Amino acid sequence: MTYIYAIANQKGGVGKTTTVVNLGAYLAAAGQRVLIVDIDPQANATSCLGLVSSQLPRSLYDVFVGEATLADIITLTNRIRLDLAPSSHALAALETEAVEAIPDAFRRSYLLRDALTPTLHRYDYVLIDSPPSLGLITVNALSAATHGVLVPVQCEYLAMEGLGQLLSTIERVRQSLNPRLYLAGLILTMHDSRVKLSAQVEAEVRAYFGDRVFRTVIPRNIRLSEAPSYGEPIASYAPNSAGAYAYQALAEELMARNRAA
Amino acid sequence: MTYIYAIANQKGGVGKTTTVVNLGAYLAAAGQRVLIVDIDPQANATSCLGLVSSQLPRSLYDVFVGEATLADIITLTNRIRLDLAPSSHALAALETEAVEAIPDAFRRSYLLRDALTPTLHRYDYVLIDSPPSLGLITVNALSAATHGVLVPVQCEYLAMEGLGQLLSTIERVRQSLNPRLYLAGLILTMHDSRVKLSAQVEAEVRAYFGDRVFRTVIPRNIRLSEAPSYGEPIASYAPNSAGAYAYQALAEELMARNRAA
Ligand SMILES: Nc1ncnc2c1ncn2[C@@H]1O[C@H](COP(=O)(O)OP(=O)(O)OP(=O)(O)O)[C@@H](O)[C@H]1O
Ligand SMILES: Nc1ncnc2c1ncn2[C@@H]1O[C@H](COP(=O)(O)OP(=O)(O)OP(=O)(O)O)[C@@H](O)[C@H]1O
Ligand SMILES: [Mg+2]
Ligand SMILES: [Mg+2]
Repeated sequence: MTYIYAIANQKGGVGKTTTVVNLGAYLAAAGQRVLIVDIDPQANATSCLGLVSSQLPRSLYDVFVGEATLADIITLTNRIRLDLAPSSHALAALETEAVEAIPDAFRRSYLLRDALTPTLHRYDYVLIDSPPSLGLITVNALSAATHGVLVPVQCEYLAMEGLGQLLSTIERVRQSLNPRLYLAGLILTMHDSRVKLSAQVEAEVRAYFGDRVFRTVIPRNIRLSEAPSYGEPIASYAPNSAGAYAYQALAEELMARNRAA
Repeated sequence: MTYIYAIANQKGGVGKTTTVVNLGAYLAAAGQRVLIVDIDPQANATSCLGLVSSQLPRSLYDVFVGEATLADIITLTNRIRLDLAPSSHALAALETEAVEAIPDAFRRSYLLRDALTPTLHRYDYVLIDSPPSLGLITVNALSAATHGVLVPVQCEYLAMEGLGQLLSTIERVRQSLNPRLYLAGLILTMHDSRVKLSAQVEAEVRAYFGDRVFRTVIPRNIRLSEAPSYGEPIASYAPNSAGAYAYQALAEELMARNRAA
């Protein structure tokens, strides 16, 4: 069984990339075979794993325009069982190019799902990092997810506001493109125990979403924002930090949920 | 003379909305007539100013589809000389709808510029808050700017990475849509003096961009993230906070630059 998750939230800077890279690294450390799919044109997940997107010969863009298969572009990272399908800045043009090149709205929404299918047998988990928007690229991520959407929610007021819009997009994609799509879980991020606002946001999100909110809360931890500049996940850069323990616990919690299901 | 600035950066969560709302409030407090234009479908600038986008009768979406003028939708805020052109979630569909409805790529890039022209005489400053992407909506913001782009740069590693992509988009828009477009300035945000990474990012950005970086640095300050939940800019919510002093100094610095020009 391969678990494919989309990690999405149109609010910017809430910890989508940080969650994909670090949750992925701890799932791999626990013995799972993991593929990280970076479909954000910023290519942040690619650089967080030590690769420079502009120096890679091919990326997901080439797969979407039919000039490569996913297997062609998959790159090894410096962690065992953790592979990457890299992004590139060229993906930014996909939105406009695809609307003109592929008139059928369904086909252009399934580009990622169709690309993933032949390689699924090689992986236990696929984590898709999406950009901060609800356009065609994120719709592709939502259409490809077999086990739902993981939503990082920053413990800030503005990050809560956008959840309604995200839920209605998930519902729209569930009805038209992916009947299996559901909200697999919310992950509270950048929680600062010294700050009242963090506790308020946590209380409100748990009150509204109940046990769809992971018990594990990711604290604000400077090591998490330093790690990308070394091109390593927190599991290698600072394995004894609060940020590392939190993402390790999150990986355990996700695997336990899936064993119980 | 009306100064129209686009506040843009495709990296999410770097302080675009916080800068538009608070810089705008201090420009208004200093006697300038200010219009905030919220073209982000998240409508965060709208809610930071105490308005609920879903309860407003019309928004920029109606202006772009030709069912209202900008003057019809401009809303007063609870601060004198600070008006708002509100956003709505409907704007999220503009990207796909406009490509199908307006085949001419130039016309659909000038929707905002053309909407602004009749009302410019009423304002000294227009600040445009854009979404975290480089698609049609942000291109509209860049095409409408008469005095350039203000780029908030969060003092984090990943936020620096995206600057190259932003600069090439600015150049592309300058050549094809808006010959006046240039990088008016970079604003360092969420600077934390206790954290080495902040000082490193500041040093690198100043070394690369020189005096295009504002001297004023916006510190990480919890009052700035609390203010949106009260629907007020920091100038009303916590006028004696470090965040308030910084945005006041930024407004002074921008006005001084414009007087000297
Ligand atoms: N728990 C944390 N503690 C401290 N810093 C964090 C934490 N999580 C993420 N960061 C930092 O905050 C910034 C935003 O995180 P990240 O880039 O992962 O968010 P994102 O949602 O992927 O952003 P975008 O919307 O641009 O894709 C980054 O600089 C990252 O290093
Ligand atoms: N200097 C600061 N100190 C502390 N918190 C801040 C500061 N500036 C912004 N914030 C908070 O950080 C979060 C991101 O800021 P903001 O929403 O303004 O960024 P943005 O670039 O507009 O995001 P998006 O890419 O989603 O549009 C918000 O919750 C905001 O309240
Ligand atoms: Mg990201
Ligand atoms: Mg914003």
